[in-house]
Amino acid sequence: NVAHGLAWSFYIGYLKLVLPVLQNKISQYSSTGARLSSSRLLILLPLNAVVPSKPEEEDTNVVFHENLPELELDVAGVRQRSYKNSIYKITQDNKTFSCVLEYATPLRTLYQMSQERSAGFGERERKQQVLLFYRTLSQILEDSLECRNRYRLLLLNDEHTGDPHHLSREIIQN
Amino acid sequence: NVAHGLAWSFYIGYLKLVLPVLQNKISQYSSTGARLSSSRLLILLPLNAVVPSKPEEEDTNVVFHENLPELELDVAGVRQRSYKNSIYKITQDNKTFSCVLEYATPLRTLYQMSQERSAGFGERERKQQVLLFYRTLSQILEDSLECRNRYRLLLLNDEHTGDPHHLSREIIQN
Ligand SMILES: Nc1nc(=O)c2ncn([C@@H]3O[C@@H]4COP(=O)(O)O[C@H]5[C@@H](O)[C@H](n6cnc7c(N)ncnc76)O[C@@H]5COP(=O)(O)O[C@@H]3[C@@H]4O)c2[nH]1
Repeated sequence: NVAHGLAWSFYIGYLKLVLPVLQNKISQYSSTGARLSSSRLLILLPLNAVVPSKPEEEDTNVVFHENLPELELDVAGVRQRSYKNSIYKITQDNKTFSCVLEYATPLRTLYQMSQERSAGFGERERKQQVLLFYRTLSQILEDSLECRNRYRLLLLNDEHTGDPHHLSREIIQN
Repeated sequence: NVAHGLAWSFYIGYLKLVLPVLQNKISQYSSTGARLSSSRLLILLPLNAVVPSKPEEEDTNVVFHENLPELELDVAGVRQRSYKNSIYKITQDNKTFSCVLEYATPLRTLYQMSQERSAGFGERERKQQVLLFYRTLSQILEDSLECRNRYRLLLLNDEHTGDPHHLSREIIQN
């Protein structure tokens, strides 16, 4: 049950650290005059676990704008380990929506594990593991006082091949 | 089998990215005149999964020196995500040993999961999970061409209470 552990790891090692201070980072950023459409961290969860390094690769209507001020913490011997989040502008027809977004990094691990024979699970289990990751993470975050209302999980169906603007549509419509 | 997934995550999301370029980072650093006793990343694995934020908290003979130049990559929508490693000077009697070291961060997740009832495992399984993490990670790294000879795993016994310099001794003697 790899996905169960990865969901807990994502919470304990990342979301629990970053979400409580996200609003502060956004206020520091907004003081430069820019405004976000949402102050929640939008976490993208592609069902097929295919995680691009940049969302522009998925949909040209999702464009990097700039990074928030970074968070630096001493963690496990690494001094001033840096945690960064990126702001994107999403356009659809005439609307523009700006927010902090990223893919759920542990899905990258699920994908690569399914490609390594020695890791013990294959492509067939991968979708099940993504769903288990999503359900476990949802439950953890709902019960977390520090994280409540500071995030949005967006599960992305992979049955939309041919629609080059599926991602931006999903982000804006939901 | 949480530890199995965490070992793969540590490899896929971190060691596979950082270890192949570590020698470059060390050469950039050494050009400032300083020399390291070892160019391998020393990864500390405490059996009890207790991971301090700074090794000085464990042993005052392990002292932070400075960070290596950081590695920046676009990962899963986070632009220029930063990967840093810290150089420590370890002293024992008259010897000084300097190297890049850190604790295996996923052990922090194992520890905190064992404290959360809803995570599904307790203190008794924790030591077993640390050993499974160590065995799985050793196997993955031995089979990895990109990582071979660029790391050293140091399993730390927790039965040394009373010896304030157990950590430095373990690092230098091994
Ligand atoms: N988007 C994003 N930005 C981050 O800064 C970040 N930091 C962690 N994570 C994800 O949260 C979870 C918990 O992190 P942890 O540090 O315990 O494990 C990490 C950690 O042990 C190690 N690692 C990754 N990045 C670093 C780093 N910069 N320094 C040291 N260790 C690192 O490799 C594991 C897997 O990393 P990712 O596969 O990137 O995903 C992690 C993981 O799913 C992040 N996710």
